[in-house]
Amino acid sequence: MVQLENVDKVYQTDRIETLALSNVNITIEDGEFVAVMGPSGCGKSTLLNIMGLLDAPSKGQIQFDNNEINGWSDRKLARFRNETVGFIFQSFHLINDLTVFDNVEIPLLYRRMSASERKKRIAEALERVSLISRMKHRPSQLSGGQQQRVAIARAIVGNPKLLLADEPTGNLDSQMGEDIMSILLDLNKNSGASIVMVTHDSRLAENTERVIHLFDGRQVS
Amino acid sequence: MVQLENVDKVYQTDRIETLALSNVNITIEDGEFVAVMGPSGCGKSTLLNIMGLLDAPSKGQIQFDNNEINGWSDRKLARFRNETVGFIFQSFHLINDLTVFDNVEIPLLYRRMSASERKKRIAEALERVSLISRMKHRPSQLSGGQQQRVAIARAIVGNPKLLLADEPTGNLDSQMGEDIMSILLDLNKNSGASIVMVTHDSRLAENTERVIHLFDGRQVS
Ligand SMILES: Nc1ncnc2c1ncn2[C@@H]1O[C@H](COP(=O)(O)OP(=O)(O)OP(=O)(O)O)[C@@H](O)[C@H]1O
Ligand SMILES: Nc1ncnc2c1ncn2[C@@H]1O[C@H](COP(=O)(O)OP(=O)(O)OP(=O)(O)O)[C@@H](O)[C@H]1O
Ligand SMILES: [Mg+2]
Ligand SMILES: [Mg+2]
Repeated sequence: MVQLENVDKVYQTDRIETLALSNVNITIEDGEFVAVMGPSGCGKSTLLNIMGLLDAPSKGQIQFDNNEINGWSDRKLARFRNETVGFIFQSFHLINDLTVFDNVEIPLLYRRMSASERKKRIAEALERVSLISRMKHRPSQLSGGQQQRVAIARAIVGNPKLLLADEPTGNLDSQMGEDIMSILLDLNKNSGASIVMVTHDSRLAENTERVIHLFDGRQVS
Repeated sequence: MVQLENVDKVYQTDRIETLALSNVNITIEDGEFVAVMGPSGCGKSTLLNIMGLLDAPSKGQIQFDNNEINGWSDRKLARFRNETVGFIFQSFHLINDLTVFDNVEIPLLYRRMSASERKKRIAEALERVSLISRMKHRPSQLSGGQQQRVAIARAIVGNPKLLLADEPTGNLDSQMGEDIMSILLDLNKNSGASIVMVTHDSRLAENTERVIHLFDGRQVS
């Protein structure tokens, strides 16, 4: 599904150079469910952004769904990403001027689909995260955990082949966290989605097939 | 320290009326360390916003530090709040145009304090959350957990009498979460701060003196 080869990522800020990822070699197989763990600041979100083609590595190669994607235009990357990837961001990135419904609809606008089919899919996604009653709210009118659930609904509504989940239960109580975990497991087992989930919760990580540990930008164990 | 009597909070959105808090009666004693738990959307952040004088109840009375604060002007409330309350927000609310240093400095600008004394206090606070190396970064150049730690540093730098912590470890690994818990316990035991901490983590709640459980805006058990 996704293969990272000898990947480095460097961030430059005024005078500080941060090596956020160093010599990363990771392959995510089709249909795998993998957890990523490690201390705050060790490179997990950076890894997911590179896997999701939202950011380019400073060094190294990415292969995606058997495509060598180095040298693809931004436009081609964006289209490929919209069709293939669902992303649950650590800080949600909801659009505050749009309602919950409109936020969740966004991934579907890139596809050939009738308005009524979109409406049906959005309702299903919101139903699954128990937020159908908040369809007309704006994100600023929701609790933190409700915003996180909208982000989850938006990421799954398009039935993505690759789901990247960056701490998807950080703002949720344990019951809701388990409900979200069931959704992810269902997507993986029944829809065949490949899933990479960053989490600080070792109990959630126990539900995955393997755990990638990062420390200071490097893979350990 | 803070007393809520018969407090209701209603939010109005187009046609939906949400009773976020209903008939809440809570007293936080001086020097108490209390946890607040409950499902996503049950009113925890709303409770903290009212305790921190950032929002007014729809019904009921608030007594703060033995002051009856109903009828205080916005200006008087703001000044009182700046001197007394430290707030760790669930979504951090850092200012992206300012550096980490300047973000943490904000609570101290309201006090009579030399620039060198401010600088010393800010360095201590950033040291405690292990972020001194990131002093000149902007929030958008930080990881999610690093942003959370800046929010924590800003909340503690002024040595507040009341610290309101809304899920302060949601984006942190378990080791860092324990470090933050030690900071809170130290503030409580050695500086006498009253602390109200919303958390989904029952292991953190075990370190507090009592747990307030909310469900659908009401206190339970
Ligand atoms: N500005 C607003 N307008 C309308 N409804 C709101 C607003 N802010 C909060 N609410 C609603 O009030 C209820 C309580 O929200 P609150 O943020 O206090 O929940 P919470 O317990 O902190 O949840 P979480 O654990 O998900 O952070 C939620 O159902 C939410 O949708
Ligand atoms: N735009 C940026 N400019 C400079 N440095 C950055 C930038 N984005 C991230 N970093 C740095 O790169 C490192 C890795 O960041 P990343 O967000 O991947 O960490 P993380 O493992 O997701 O942490 P957390 O668990 O706290 O979310 C951090 O030290 C961070 O400060
Ligand atoms: Mg992160
Ligand atoms: Mg909340």
